[in-house]
Amino acid sequence: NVAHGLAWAYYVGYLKFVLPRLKDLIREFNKANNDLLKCKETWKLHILIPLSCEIHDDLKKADSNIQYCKDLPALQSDRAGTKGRVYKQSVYEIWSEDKKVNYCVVEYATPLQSLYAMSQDESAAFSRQDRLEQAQLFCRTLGEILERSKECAGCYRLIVYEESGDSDSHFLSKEILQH
Amino acid sequence: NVAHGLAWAYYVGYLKFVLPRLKDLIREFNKANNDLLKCKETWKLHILIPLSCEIHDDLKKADSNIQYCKDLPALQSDRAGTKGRVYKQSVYEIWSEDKKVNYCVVEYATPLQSLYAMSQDESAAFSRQDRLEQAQLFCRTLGEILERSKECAGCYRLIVYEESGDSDSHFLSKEILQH
Ligand SMILES: Nc1nc(=O)c2ncn([C@@H]3O[C@@H]4COP(=O)(O)O[C@H]5[C@@H](O)[C@H](n6cnc7c(N)ncnc76)O[C@@H]5COP(=O)(O)O[C@@H]3[C@@H]4O)c2[nH]1
Repeated sequence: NVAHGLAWAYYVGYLKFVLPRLKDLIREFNKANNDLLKCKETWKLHILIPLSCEIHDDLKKADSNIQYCKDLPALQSDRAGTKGRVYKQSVYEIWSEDKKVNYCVVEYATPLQSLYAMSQDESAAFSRQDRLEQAQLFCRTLGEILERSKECAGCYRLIVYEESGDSDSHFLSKEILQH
Repeated sequence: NVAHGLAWAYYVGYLKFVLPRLKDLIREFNKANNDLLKCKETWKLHILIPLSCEIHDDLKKADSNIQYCKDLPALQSDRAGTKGRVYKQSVYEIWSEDKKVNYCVVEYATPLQSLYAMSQDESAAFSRQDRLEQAQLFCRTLGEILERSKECAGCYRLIVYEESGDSDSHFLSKEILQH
């Protein structure tokens, strides 16, 4: 199953490496940035999982109440022949409806972008129906892997959502703030 | 099928972006590095596909005749919420048995590392037999996707191999030089 493999690859190739180091990266970021990420409850990677697989490369395009702030310090690691492959996460300002700002480390689950691209390419033999089923399987599998992972405990937040037809243009910021 | 999804993710998330830009990166590298990569025939990403899925993060550990030289200039792109995600390839010196040196851009196909990790984790329900079948499927699917891709034509070389039991410690460098 496509999603099964993508969830495992996402864990072994990325989350297993990054999540255990996240709190230290945030600590280092705070020293250089006036303790911007104050609340320790938010010292997590907020992983956006839209079941539609519709991913925006720029979060501001998804919701104007989400604005890029800065990057966390990057991690580098030799990986499969690439010397010092770079892994970094971005910090965003999330504005609430009552004009308060929150900061958090957030990004989309990258494998969903692959599922989307597969459903667009005729040669992948992958329908929109397949894509929805696989997105749900991805979400379930990833959740199970992360729950079993001691080293990643408390370091992530999965934000799973289906966007309604008549989208509220600030749906995503509200969704993130709820979590 | 696990490998089907990994091959597609590898293409849409990486090769489709990097391969069409590779020749320009090499050109830029050559200007700053005395035309180290002279032969235009080698202006390709050499992608190592060991069917055993045994991947070394450091190529020198696979074969002491392969030594890290330098990195190509990095590419950056906003991706799924990560601002300016970094993509870079490494240039290696490959020494032949008669002490001549060649330079090339080479790396392992990272998704094979995910297949390997899955076969090690009991909860992935993925046997060594599955892994071999999926490695072959990965290779076949990736080959078909790349052949159909106009924008990637002439920019890559798949180096597929099965390592023999009594390994020649310079098997890999010879394999790369043959291609
Ligand atoms: N948000 C995010 N930031 C990252 O730095 C990152 N690195 C990996 N991933 C995601 O984890 C999973 C496992 O990664 P792996 O390296 O095995 O496969 C990767 C890898 O084989 C290749 N690839 C992607 N980026 C690079 C890169 N910079 N250098 C070499 N190979 C790369 O293409 C595959 C698909 O990549 P993505 O589709 O971007 O998502 C990956 C994937 O879902 C990331 N996700």
